[in-house]
Amino acid sequence: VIETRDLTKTYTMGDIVVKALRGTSLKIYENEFVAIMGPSGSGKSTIMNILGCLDVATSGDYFLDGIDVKKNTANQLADLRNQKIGFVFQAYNLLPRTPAIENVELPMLYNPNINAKERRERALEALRSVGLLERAASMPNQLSGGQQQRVAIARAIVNDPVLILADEPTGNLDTRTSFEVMEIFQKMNALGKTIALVTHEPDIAEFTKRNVHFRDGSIFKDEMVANP
Amino acid sequence: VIETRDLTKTYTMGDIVVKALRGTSLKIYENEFVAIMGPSGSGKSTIMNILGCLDVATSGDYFLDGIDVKKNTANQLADLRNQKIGFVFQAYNLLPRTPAIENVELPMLYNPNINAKERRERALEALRSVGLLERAASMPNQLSGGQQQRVAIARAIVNDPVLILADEPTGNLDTRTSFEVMEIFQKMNALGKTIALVTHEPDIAEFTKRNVHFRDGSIFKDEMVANP
Ligand SMILES: Nc1ncnc2c1ncn2[C@@H]1O[C@H](COP(=O)(O)OP(=O)(O)OP(=O)(O)O)[C@@H](O)[C@H]1O
Ligand SMILES: Nc1ncnc2c1ncn2[C@@H]1O[C@H](COP(=O)(O)OP(=O)(O)OP(=O)(O)O)[C@@H](O)[C@H]1O
Ligand SMILES: [Mg+2]
Ligand SMILES: [Mg+2]
Repeated sequence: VIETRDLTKTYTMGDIVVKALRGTSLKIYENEFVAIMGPSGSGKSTIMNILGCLDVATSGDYFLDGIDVKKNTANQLADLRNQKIGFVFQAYNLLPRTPAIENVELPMLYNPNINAKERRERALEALRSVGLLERAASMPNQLSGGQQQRVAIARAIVNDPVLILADEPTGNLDTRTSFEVMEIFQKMNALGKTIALVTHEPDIAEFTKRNVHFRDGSIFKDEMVANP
Repeated sequence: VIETRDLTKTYTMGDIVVKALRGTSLKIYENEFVAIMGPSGSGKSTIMNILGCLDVATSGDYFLDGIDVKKNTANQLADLRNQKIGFVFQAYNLLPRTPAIENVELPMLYNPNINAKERRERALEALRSVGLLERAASMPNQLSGGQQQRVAIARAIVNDPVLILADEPTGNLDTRTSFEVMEIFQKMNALGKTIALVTHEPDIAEFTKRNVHFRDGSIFKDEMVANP
């Protein structure tokens, strides 16, 4: 479902050059459940943004379901993203002046097959699954850090996407809430979804089936999990 | 150094009432090293913001070094904060259009005893201690999540405050970088500083000397750490 070949991403700021990705070749097959790990600054968010069609590589190829992503227009990529991908951002990126329920409904606005009533029902169900049904009317700045993170998770799953990309989805959650979120992801994986999530916590990586370790812009270890 | 009596914090949004704190009495003595833990939404950031004089309680008392905080004007509280407290925010709150080095220098601008040259040296040293010296000129949006978090940590320690309040300072850091940050806090505690930090990770709480557990707006357990 995901195939990258020699992806590089380089940032140049004056005379500082940062090689965020140094030639990353990664294959993720349908229905896999992958944890992406590695030190701070090792390229995890960078590759997630490229996989989610939110950013473009400096060089190399990215094929999503066989489609060569760089051959697509910005509009085609936006459609691809909306139809196929649910994304949880490391900084959540909720719309600040919009209540939780509307933030969660957002991905469904592009879907001509869902009417307003069903949109509302699905958004409420997604909020219920992350334990925030009673806060549906709250603004992001009225929610705790972990509550905002859970709204972002609800938003990523509500459109029933085939691919979920989650960047540190439990970074601000206590152990029990993290485990509840990982159970949601495990259920979705059992239903056939492909999931790649970034985590720096080995306990969370244990819930997945494969761990890919980054170091300084490259993949240095790629191993199956013994007992997910 | 910190004494709260029956602090409450209540938010009312239409007909939803959220009791973020339900009568919290907490004492933190000089040179203590406390971890504040608890589920998402249990009141940890709320009490940290009140302790940091960034927010006021709905009722109850807060004495900082014997000073009754609610008897102070906003300006007096701002001075108190700048002189005594270093604060790491859960969402970092860096100035977006300001390079890392200037973000770190910010708390020292209020200090008449430090000139521009010393300010720059201390900011560079703080960035070096969190492994980000070479990124001093970068803007926050050019830094990874964990790098932004480390800039926020550097900013909190640079003014050599007597009290450090850190809200999830390792939430976006890998294990090794988290341990480096906890070693910085341990060194500062050994030099006499008082430190209270929020964490949801038991491994991180192990570095401290006392764990205070919140649940639903109240302290439900308060225990010393066996072997910090
Ligand atoms: N400005 C606000 N308006 C309304 N409710 C608020 C506001 N700020 C916080 N709350 C609510 O108060 C409760 C406690 O919030 P707080 O941020 O202290 O939790 P927390 O323990 O830090 O959680 P987390 O671990 O998720 O960061 C939550 O239910 C939250 O939604
Ligand atoms: N817009 C940008 N401009 C310049 N450098 C950038 C930019 N975005 C990312 N970088 C740099 O690229 C490198 C990789 O960043 P990335 O965000 O992928 O790291 P990460 O593995 O997600 O880290 P973390 O665990 O801290 O979130 C870092 O050194 C970062 O500073
Ligand atoms: Mg990242
Ligand atoms: Mg919080």
